[in-house]
Amino acid sequence: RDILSKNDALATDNRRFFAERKILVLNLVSSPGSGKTTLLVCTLNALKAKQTMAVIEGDQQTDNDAERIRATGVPAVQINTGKGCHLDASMVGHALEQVALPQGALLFIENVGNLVCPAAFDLGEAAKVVVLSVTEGEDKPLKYPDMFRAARLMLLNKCDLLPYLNFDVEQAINNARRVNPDIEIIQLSATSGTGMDEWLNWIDNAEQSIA
Amino acid sequence: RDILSKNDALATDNRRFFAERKILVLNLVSSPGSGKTTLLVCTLNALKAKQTMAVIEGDQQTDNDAERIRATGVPAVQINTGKGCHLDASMVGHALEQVALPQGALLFIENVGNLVCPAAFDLGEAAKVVVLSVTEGEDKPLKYPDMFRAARLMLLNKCDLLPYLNFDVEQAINNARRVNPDIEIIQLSATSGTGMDEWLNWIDNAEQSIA
Ligand SMILES: Nc1nc2c(ncn2[C@@H]2O[C@H](COP(=O)(O)OP(=O)(O)OP(=O)(O)O)[C@@H](O)[C@H]2O)c(=O)[nH]1
Ligand SMILES: Nc1nc2c(ncn2[C@@H]2O[C@H](COP(=O)(O)OP(=O)(O)OP(=O)(O)O)[C@@H](O)[C@H]2O)c(=O)[nH]1
Ligand SMILES: [Mg+2]
Ligand SMILES: [Mg+2]
Ligand SMILES: [Zn+2]
Ligand SMILES: [Zn+2]
Repeated sequence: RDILSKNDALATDNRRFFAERKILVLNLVSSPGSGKTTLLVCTLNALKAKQTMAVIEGDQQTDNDAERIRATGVPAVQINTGKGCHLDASMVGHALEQVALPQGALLFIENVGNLVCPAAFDLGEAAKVVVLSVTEGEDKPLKYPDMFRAARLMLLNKCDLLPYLNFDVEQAINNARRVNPDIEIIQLSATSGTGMDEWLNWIDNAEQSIA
Repeated sequence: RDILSKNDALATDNRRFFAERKILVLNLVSSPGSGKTTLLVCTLNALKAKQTMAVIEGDQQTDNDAERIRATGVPAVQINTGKGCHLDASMVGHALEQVALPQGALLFIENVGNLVCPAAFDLGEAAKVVVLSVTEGEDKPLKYPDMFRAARLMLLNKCDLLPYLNFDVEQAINNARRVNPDIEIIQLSATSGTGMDEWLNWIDNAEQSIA
């Protein structure tokens, strides 16, 4: 498809821009409401004393998520996609003009809540991080395989709710490994803080690998 | 866009097919994991003694949801969309060839889990029913407004989890009404059964209106 090859060319430009400046870029993807923004706010508050960061937000409408990010003191650019259901490399390229990213910064991109189309659009990121909420069911990796195959890391979020759910963590992990044997998995809760250390450690390792 | 006008023409054909046979068709839409299939299974079990029904299932991959439907004894046709993120009128038209729908039957279409693109594709249904899970946050109607504007009814699902969440029901309802002042709203739980009577009653009224 012509759209994807055009997008890939722009993603390559973005990736070169990031590599020259040793900027780690993570593309957060999930269903709507899995907890991407809640997790980002928690992550930014934990890292902001020692790391320069910025966030690019993608949503059909509203500035809500960017406002939540800005409340932490970290700059955020909001992209509204209108009828569009995913961010693409061109949108991200334009957003880069609106944010100062010094050498060695950390950039998070929160994609539109959608487990389908964002899997196909490279933005120039180092890795896709898929957030799966335990409230969504164990079968999502099997039913939406492209996204779990495209992700390097799966964050199993909202684990604080496990006592109230009929959710089989092992089965969800097995399903993710079935579609992507290499996927890394961290269980956490963006509200209770469980597993946040492991996630922050993973980010740190990812930063070391591009330093 | 050419795609949508072609789709609308086929949707009109589907709608004529349904109207001639007085078949009520409901198109269930939501984020992945909001509880569409769980709700459908519960609904089919409640109605199957007195109503002829069928289900058309839409998913990127797997036959999982159709199998869950078939376990109730109600026939289901599974459409796998591959890279596609929504059902369209052509897919539904072909699926109709695989299912016997007598006069006065009730047909549910469970769309692909996605709050964006399915809003734009008319399948020939009488109404879109959007399922919003209380685990997804109150802001979804504002952030994904096209879907809530396109829906006649919003089912606020998983209300059994409210005691464990920080979810403001009034705010979610206000947000839905802000983007669609005419939307009807039913609070329910597909697992505990709360609100199911109201939902079954709503279906009954919808059937009467086309009888
Ligand atoms: N119990 C619990 N709730 C959570 C957790 N993380 C997020 N939430 C709640 O889940 C809802 C959605 O969270 P968001 O952070 O807005 O989700 P999102 O993925 O950014 O949503 P979109 O940007 O619309 O796709 C909110 O009500 C949050 O309070 C968690 O770890 N545990
Ligand atoms: N607590 C609670 N859990 C529910 C309820 N309805 C569904 N679930 C759970 O939510 C998860 C997803 O349910 P599904 O019915 O598969 O959701 P779906 O909308 O059909 O998912 P997709 O077809 O993949 O989009 C499962 O773990 C269900 O058990 C409910 O009312 N309350
Ligand atoms: Mg968000
Ligand atoms: Mg389902
Ligand atoms: Zn899409
Ligand atoms: Zn789409």
